[in-house]
Amino acid sequence: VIKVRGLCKDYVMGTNVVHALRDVDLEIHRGEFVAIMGPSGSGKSTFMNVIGCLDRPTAGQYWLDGQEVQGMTDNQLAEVRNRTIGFVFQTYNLLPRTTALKNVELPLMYAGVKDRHKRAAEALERVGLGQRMDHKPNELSGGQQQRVAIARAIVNDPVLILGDEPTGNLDTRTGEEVMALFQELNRQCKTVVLVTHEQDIAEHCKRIVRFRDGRIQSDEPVANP
Amino acid sequence: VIKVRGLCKDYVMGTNVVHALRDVDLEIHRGEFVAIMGPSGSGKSTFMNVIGCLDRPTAGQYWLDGQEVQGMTDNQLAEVRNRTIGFVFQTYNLLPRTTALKNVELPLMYAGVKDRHKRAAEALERVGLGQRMDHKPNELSGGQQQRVAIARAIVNDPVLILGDEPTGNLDTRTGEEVMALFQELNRQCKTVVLVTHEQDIAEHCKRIVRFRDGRIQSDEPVANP
Ligand SMILES: Nc1ncnc2c1ncn2[C@@H]1O[C@H](COP(=O)(O)OP(=O)(O)OP(=O)(O)O)[C@@H](O)[C@H]1O
Ligand SMILES: Nc1ncnc2c1ncn2[C@@H]1O[C@H](COP(=O)(O)OP(=O)(O)OP(=O)(O)O)[C@@H](O)[C@H]1O
Ligand SMILES: [Mg+2]
Ligand SMILES: [Mg+2]
Repeated sequence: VIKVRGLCKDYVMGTNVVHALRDVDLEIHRGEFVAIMGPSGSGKSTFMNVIGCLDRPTAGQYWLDGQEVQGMTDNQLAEVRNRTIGFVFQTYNLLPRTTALKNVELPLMYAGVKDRHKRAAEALERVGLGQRMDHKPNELSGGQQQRVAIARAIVNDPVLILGDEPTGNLDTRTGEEVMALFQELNRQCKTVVLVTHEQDIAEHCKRIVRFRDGRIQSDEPVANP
Repeated sequence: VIKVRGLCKDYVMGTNVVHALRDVDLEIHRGEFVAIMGPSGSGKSTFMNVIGCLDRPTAGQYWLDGQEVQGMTDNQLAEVRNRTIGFVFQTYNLLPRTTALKNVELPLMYAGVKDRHKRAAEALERVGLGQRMDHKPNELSGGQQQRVAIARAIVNDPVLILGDEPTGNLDTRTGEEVMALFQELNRQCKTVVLVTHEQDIAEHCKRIVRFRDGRIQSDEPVANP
């Protein structure tokens, strides 16, 4: 469902160029459960933003579900993204003056789905926030905000779920509950790709891809997920 | 240096009250190195905001360095805070349209320190960001933003360092480097209090205080930090 060839991403800042991604080749098939690891600044979020159709590469090719993404207009990209991808941002990106429930309803509004309220409430229940639906982000703890972002990413039942450090602010037990949720979605044949820096979180996945300085350093199956 | 008795913090939302802290008693002596752990939503950040003089409790007493905080005006509180405390926020709280260097200089401007530029550059070098000083937060990775927040917290050489999940977005090796920095500061007799959800990060500290539902559930020394 994801195929990239020769992917490059440069950030040009004045006379300085940061090569965030250098010639990345990767294939992820439908139903896989992949962890992306690597040092801080190695290009993980940049890679997730490209495969999540939130940013365009400087060079290289990307096929999402067999369709080449380069040729799409921004509107087509947004439409594909809303329909097929659920994205959990490293910094949550919740609307600050909006309740948790309304934040989770947002993807359903774009998709024109009818029973938004009920489906958003169910998604929040699934991440353990049934008691916090009417809180705004600044009335929630860091880990609770993170879980609202996860609920928003799964509410539209996307075929591809991308999570950038989705357990970064969760204690071990809540992190386990969230990983159980991702494992359940993967059993339903959703493709799940998570960035994490925690080895025991990565070992809930089936494959670990390690980045270093903008390149893929290794790509190994997990022995016993 | 930190003493709290009967500390309570309630959030009132319409007809609903969230008891974020319930009757917390705790003492932390100068030069201690304490980890605060506990489930998501258990009151860790609320506690850190109170002892960091960023928020006032609903009830109870707090002595910072022997001085009772209740009696202080907002201005006195801000002055004590800028002079004695370095705070690493769970969500970094960097100024978005300002470079990393200028963000780190900020506490030095409040304190009226002269050679701000040099000291801010040194603090950024210490967290491994010497090459990223002129990047703005949106031009930095999640873990790099987190490290700018750490540099800003230590640049004014505070006697008390409070970090709320300071390694939440850092890979293992960068996380180790940051913990080595905190251990070094603690060897220089700074008091360090860190919230973390990672057991191996907590074991770099000398004492683990666990929160649950707004109360302290346990308070144990670490066997071999
Ligand atoms: N401004 C607020 N208004 C209402 N409720 C709040 C507010 N801030 C926090 N809370 C609630 O108080 C409780 C404690 O929050 P706190 O941020 O201290 O938790 P935490 O232990 O830091 O959690 P995490 O590990 O997820 O960061 C949470 O249940 C949260 O929903
Ligand atoms: N908008 C930008 N402008 C300039 N440089 C950027 C920008 N965004 C990212 N970078 C740089 O590109 C590199 C890769 O960033 P990226 O966010 O992908 O790293 P990461 O692996 O997600 O790191 P972390 O684990 O810390 O989140 C970093 O060195 C960063 O400084
Ligand atoms: Mg990142
Ligand atoms: Mg918190």
